[in-house]
Amino acid sequence: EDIVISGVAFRRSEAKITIRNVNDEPGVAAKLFTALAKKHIQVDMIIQNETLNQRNDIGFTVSGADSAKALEVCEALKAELGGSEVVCDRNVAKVSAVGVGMQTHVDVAATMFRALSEAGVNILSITTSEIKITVLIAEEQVDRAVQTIHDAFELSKTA
Amino acid sequence: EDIVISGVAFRRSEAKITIRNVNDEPGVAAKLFTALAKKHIQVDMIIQNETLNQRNDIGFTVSGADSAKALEVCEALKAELGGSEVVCDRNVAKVSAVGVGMQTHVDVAATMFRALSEAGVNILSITTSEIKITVLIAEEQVDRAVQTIHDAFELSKTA
Ligand SMILES: C[C@@H](O)[C@H](N)C(=O)O
Ligand SMILES: C[C@@H](O)[C@H](N)C(=O)O
Repeated sequence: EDIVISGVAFRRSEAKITIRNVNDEPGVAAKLFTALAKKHIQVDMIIQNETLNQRNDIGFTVSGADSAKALEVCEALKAELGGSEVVCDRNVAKVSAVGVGMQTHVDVAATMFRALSEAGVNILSITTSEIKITVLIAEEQVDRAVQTIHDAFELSKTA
Repeated sequence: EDIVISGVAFRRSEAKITIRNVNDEPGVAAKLFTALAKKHIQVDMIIQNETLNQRNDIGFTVSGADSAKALEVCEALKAELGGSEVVCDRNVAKVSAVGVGMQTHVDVAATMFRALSEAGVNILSITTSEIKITVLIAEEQVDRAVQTIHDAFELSKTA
């Protein structure tokens, strides 16, 4: 199945917030997102990876404008969720390679990650969907990242 | 914007593989996915969350059939990537709430996570896209999870 990358999307100035080492048991994620929803905090990405000793980190991104409110919610809930600390990176950008036929992610991922590496861009977080591979990177590297991914997939220069 | 959940999608028998504590520097993700691509291992989800002391965990899912080959690649690369261990959970299932208007994820997330919690389903991993919220859970809980999410979003019973 040919991979057709149709474009590179990005969003500047997001904030990534992570509560580290929450209890890995039913109800923890529900409590956190119910509290964020009550405060009408618009969450963009939600990321949870791998458990260790029945604990896990839950991360999410919000607009820069919502980051202070979201941090308050997390700090207030930290103890109840068993979390050890709340970390916030206010200067992240989201960059995605978008295409059809992504079922064969692995080639697209390898190409995209190699392009970022050659441009000296460190990948902070990764998520995927059927049509996208999305990375979080430092905001100041977003122009370089978009350009290098464009080049790697030989996308035309038209905006 | 009204949230319209149009359905619940799932995929049984995936395997989740994670390399823990790899060096958090450009090139690491590129090396891993280039090696997986060379062996034609079809990767589904890719998840990386939050760095700690310049190290990070990279996780991904493959079909049950590809898990042994993928594990070999990871074990062979572990030292070069600075990883401390490779973990594999062979009995995971992927469950997604799919809908439009997901820009307001937080309400959908809260509803979905509450439903899973009430059904006693532990969330192993989480990723999102503009139209989906996806969780990994233990394979034996997939029927219960799909049913409880259906009910929570009042989706009709038609299959
Ligand atoms: C960590 C958190 O996701 C937990 N496993 C839950 O189900 O809520
Ligand atoms: C951990 C890994 O993603 C690393 N940050 C990289 O850019 O490759």
